[in-house]
Amino acid sequence: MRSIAIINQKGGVGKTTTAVNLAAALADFGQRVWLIDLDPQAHASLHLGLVPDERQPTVYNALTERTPLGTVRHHVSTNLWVTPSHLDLAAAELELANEVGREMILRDLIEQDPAEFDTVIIDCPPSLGVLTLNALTACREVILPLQPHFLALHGVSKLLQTVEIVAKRLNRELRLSGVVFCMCEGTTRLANEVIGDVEAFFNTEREKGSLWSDAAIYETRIRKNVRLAEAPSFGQSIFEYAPNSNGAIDYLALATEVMAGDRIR
Amino acid sequence: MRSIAIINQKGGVGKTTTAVNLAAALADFGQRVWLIDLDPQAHASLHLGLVPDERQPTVYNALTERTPLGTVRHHVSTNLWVTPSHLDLAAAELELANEVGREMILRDLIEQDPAEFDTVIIDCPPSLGVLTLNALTACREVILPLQPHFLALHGVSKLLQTVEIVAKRLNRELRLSGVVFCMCEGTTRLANEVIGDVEAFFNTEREKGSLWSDAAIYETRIRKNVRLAEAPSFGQSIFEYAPNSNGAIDYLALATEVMAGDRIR
Ligand SMILES: Nc1ncnc2c1ncn2[C@@H]1O[C@H](COP(=O)(O)OP(=O)(O)OP(=O)(O)O)[C@@H](O)[C@H]1O
Ligand SMILES: Nc1ncnc2c1ncn2[C@@H]1O[C@H](COP(=O)(O)OP(=O)(O)OP(=O)(O)O)[C@@H](O)[C@H]1O
Ligand SMILES: [Mg+2]
Ligand SMILES: [Mg+2]
Repeated sequence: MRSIAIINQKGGVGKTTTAVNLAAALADFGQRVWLIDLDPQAHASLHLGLVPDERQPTVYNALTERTPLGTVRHHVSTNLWVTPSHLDLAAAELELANEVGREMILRDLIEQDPAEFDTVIIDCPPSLGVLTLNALTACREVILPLQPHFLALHGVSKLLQTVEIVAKRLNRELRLSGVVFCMCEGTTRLANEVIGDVEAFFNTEREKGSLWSDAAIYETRIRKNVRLAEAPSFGQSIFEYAPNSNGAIDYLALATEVMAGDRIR
Repeated sequence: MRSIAIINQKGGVGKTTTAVNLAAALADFGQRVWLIDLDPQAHASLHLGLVPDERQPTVYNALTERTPLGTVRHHVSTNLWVTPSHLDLAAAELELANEVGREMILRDLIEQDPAEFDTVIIDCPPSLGVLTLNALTACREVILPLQPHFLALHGVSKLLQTVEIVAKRLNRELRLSGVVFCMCEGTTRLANEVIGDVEAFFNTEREKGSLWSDAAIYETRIRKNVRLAEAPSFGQSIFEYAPNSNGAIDYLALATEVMAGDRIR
């Protein structure tokens, strides 16, 4: 089973949009896909029509009360299952603060779950706290959505440091699979500069033989497309809402690259 | 002294861009303005050219070691002072978890600071944790940047609930001054729907005489403008970087509304 964490502590760069539409595209290709929403905002859940409800158990109950993940998983469409989040999850940072091995809870819950999936994808909140650490410890791969803006670039080195620490201390199998540029608007000078900086960074890292030496910058650029911002209000993936849009074309292309494990280098 | 917290737990909606450019516009109008960066990403600091440096004390030291704010304040341009942040601030959530009255630390530090300012503006991280609670307890006003997207709208009621709890329990003077729509791209159907929903929400709240009854939706819409995304890479506000751009025009208009305390309703 492939397991992919979608992370970036910078807010609003396209994490949820990527997690949901990549999961939906892989499901359309026939893979059995499980999407876990680890963001207290519960936007991935909402995006696929699951409205958080206090009475129903969510990933919050799994993390804090060890509710088996099988009881908090909903079949939303062919080949696609979702474990929803809830606002209460925001309290998990403090509730789990003193728990021994608090970063390993999700990993153990996934291991104990008997269901078979081809791919697990985890959407993370805009922070590097205990929830994101649980995703990084539970997964083998990381995909990093990046908006080609200066402020978005600034936090990447801190993000990679965190991935590196997790890989050394908590999860030796963790690898950065790739960086995907999201919300790309034409070819502004700014976007080209940022993309150039990121490419240069990975090229020097590659020579050092570091953890990122086989990381890719996906060739697919996700273009800005208002359909991607509209789809969540209908509780649908881009493929159900606007299958002929640029958004659908781009996320299909990304899914093809991710499936091939293709590297641009 | 006016004190304004810029908050929204949804990531990437324009909090930092609004905090920095509103502060710069008020400073250009002749007000003595103090911008406090309460986000561990330190993007407001970076936006004005202050590169976080381990050796220099920052707001992290103020919150966790009670370093007087006067020693962590830098004069960056005429009428504008900045208290920078640092990545270490991300640990504050856990470090302050068991501190009695942890939400009041910043309020007390500001009260003890003898310097005179016309306006204090606080940029917050994309969460409703202890850092944002400190800003809400220290300020009398809240400005809520909102991207006219479905996912961005979804969290507003939770945000208002948090403001309401702080106003009841920790800070009776706290009021929502207004909502400003940011990153507006023309007049898409989605944007009009979201703006319509927000206006309807505040109109019904107004009739109930709630905390939001004198909250405004600022008439100024901040248009999407690539100059706003470029300015941070030069360490400048939009007024220094591109004074004739739409970004500068829009943030000047917003500052005029904020100064007049003008209400649209
Ligand atoms: N390529 C795109 N074109 C247009 N809109 C997009 C695109 N990608 C994402 N969006 C919209 O931009 C906003 C931010 O995207 P999204 O919520 O996926 O980011 P995020 O990184 O998950 O945010 P957060 O940090 O709050 O979790 C959303 O309203 C989304 O619908
Ligand atoms: N009106 C605008 N036009 C174009 N780009 C913008 C605009 N406002 C903000 N940006 C850019 O969009 C990105 C998100 O904005 P910003 O960082 O201000 O949001 P934020 O809410 O502070 O994010 P975070 O949740 O990470 O703190 C930044 O790269 C910024 O430069
Ligand atoms: Mg998200
Ligand atoms: Mg910010």
